[in-house]
Amino acid sequence: LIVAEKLVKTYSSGDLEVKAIRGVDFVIEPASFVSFIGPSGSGKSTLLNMIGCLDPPTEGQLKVVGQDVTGLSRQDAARFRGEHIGFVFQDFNLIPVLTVFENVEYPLQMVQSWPKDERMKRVQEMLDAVGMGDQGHKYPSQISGGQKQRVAVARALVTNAKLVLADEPTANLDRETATMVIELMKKMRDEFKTTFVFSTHDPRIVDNVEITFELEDGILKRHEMAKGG
Amino acid sequence: LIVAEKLVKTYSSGDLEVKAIRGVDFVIEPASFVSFIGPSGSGKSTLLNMIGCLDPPTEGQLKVVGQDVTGLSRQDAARFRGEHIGFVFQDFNLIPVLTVFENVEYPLQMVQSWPKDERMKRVQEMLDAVGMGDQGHKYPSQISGGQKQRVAVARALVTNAKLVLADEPTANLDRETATMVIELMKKMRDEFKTTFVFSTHDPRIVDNVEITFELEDGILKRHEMAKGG
Ligand SMILES: Nc1ncnc2c1ncn2[C@@H]1O[C@H](COP(=O)(O)OP(=O)(O)OP(=O)(O)O)[C@@H](O)[C@H]1O
Ligand SMILES: Nc1ncnc2c1ncn2[C@@H]1O[C@H](COP(=O)(O)OP(=O)(O)OP(=O)(O)O)[C@@H](O)[C@H]1O
Ligand SMILES: [Mg+2]
Ligand SMILES: [Mg+2]
Repeated sequence: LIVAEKLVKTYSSGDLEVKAIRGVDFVIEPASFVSFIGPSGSGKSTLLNMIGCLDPPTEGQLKVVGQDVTGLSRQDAARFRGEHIGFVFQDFNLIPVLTVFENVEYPLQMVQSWPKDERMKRVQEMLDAVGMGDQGHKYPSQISGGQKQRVAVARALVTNAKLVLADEPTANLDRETATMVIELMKKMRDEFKTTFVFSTHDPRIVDNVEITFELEDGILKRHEMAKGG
Repeated sequence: LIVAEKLVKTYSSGDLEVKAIRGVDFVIEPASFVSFIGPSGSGKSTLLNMIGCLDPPTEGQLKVVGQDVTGLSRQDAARFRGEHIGFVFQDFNLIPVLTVFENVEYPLQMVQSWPKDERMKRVQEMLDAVGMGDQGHKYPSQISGGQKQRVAVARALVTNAKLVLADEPTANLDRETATMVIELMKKMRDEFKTTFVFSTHDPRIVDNVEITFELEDGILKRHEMAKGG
C-alpha cells in the first residue's frame, strides 16, 4: 500500500537547514497495523506528514495507495488525502469555531459528500465509539486534552479511509481510554482491511502492532517483526 | 504548601453547565513529589488550573504557598503566579512569535526582572538540561511535539519557583527523554525543596511520586502512599 524509496526531507528557512529525514526506504502492505517509533525529534511526524501528502518529500519516491504522490500539486494532494487518508495529528488540530460534532462531520460534508442523514448517523457512531457520544455540542475549548485527542481520532476514522495515519493518538489518554481507541482501530482493520500506520512512544500501541520501524536522527535503524504479529 | 477544602469548579456557558470538580479536599506538604491521576475528563487539568491560580474555584477554599488564593483578582493572581509558580501546560502554550530561547527567557524578563547576563546563563542551562541546548534559535512551529513539550518544561522551571505544576509533562516523550525530565525535576526537589504536583496518565511519573491522588468524575477516590515514597 505504501512504498518509500530513498525518502529525504530537509526543512530550510533562512540559514536554518534541518535534514529531518535523511534517506529512508520501506514497504507497508495493505491491512497492516504498524508503527514508527524513535526518540523525540527523530523524524516520525515528518515521515507521517509525507505519507499523508501534507508535506512533499525533498528527494526520493513515495507511492501511497498505488499512486505516486511525490510530485503532487497542493490541490491534487488535498483531494487525494480527502479520498483515501484519515489523519490524527499530534496536536489534534481541531477547528475551534466548530462543535465537536461538526469537527467530526467535516470530512463527510466538506471533503466528501455524504447525504445528511447518513452523516448524522455516522458521526454519532464514531463519537460513541471513542466515548464522546454525549459531548457533541461542546466546542474544543470546552473539553479536556484527552477528549480533544479522541475527537481527532473519531474525525480520522469517520470516512472509513483505506489508510489511517495516527501521530501519537494515545499520548493524552488513560489506560482504559487508550485501550478503547486501540481496540476500535484493530476492529476496523479486521473488518474493513484498513491500514494503520502509527508514530508513537506509547508501549501500549507498540505491544499491539505487527511491525515497528525504528527511526533515529532521520534514518531507519531496523524493522522489527513483533512476535505473534 | 497547598490546602484545599471542599473545592468546586463548575463551567457554565449558555445552558451548558459542567461540574468538573465536585467537592475535593487535600493537603500537599512542601517539597512533595505528588500526582493527580484519573481517567480522561475526570478533572485533573481543572484542578491544576485552580491550584495554579489560572482559574478561580466556584466554591470552597484554596491556600497556596501560605496565601489564600480563593478570592484573588485576575491581576493579583497573575502577579502571585509569576512570583511563586511554574506551570507546564497540557498543550504547551508556547508563544509562536518568540524563539525557543525567548520563550524560556520570558518569565525571567517579562514577569520577574533578572539582569540580562544572568538570564542568558540561566536559559541556556535549562535548555541544556532538557536536551534542547542547540535549538534556542528555532520557532515553536519548527520543532517536534516532544521538543515543544520540553521547552514548556524548561520555561516552567526557569524561575526556580517554589511550586511547579506539570500537566502531562511527558505525554509526547520517548522513554529516555521522559526519564531525563523526571530526573531533572527530582534533582530540583532535592536541591531546592521545590514542590512538584503532576497531573498525568504516565506510569513513568506515577512510579516516581510519593503520593497519588485519584480523581474520578470530579471527586477524589483515595490517596495512595507509594511504597518507598
Ligand atoms: N471550559 C469548559 N467548559 C465546559 N466544560 C469543560 C471546560 N473545560 C473542561 N470541561 C469539562 O470538564 C471536565 C474535566 O476536564 P479536565 O480538562 O479537567 O479533565 P482532565 O482530567 O484533565 O482530562 P484529560 O486527562 O483528558 O486531560 C471534562 O468533562 C471537560 O469536558
Ligand atoms: N518546520 C521545521 N523547520 C525546521 N526544522 C523542523 C521543522 N519541523 C520539524 N523540524 C525538525 O525536524 C526534526 C524531526 O521533527 P519531527 O517532528 O518529525 O520529530 P518527531 O520524531 O515527530 O518528534 P516527537 O516525538 O518529539 O514528536 C526535529 O529535529 C525538528 O526540530
Ligand atoms: Mg512528532
Ligand atoms: Mg487534562
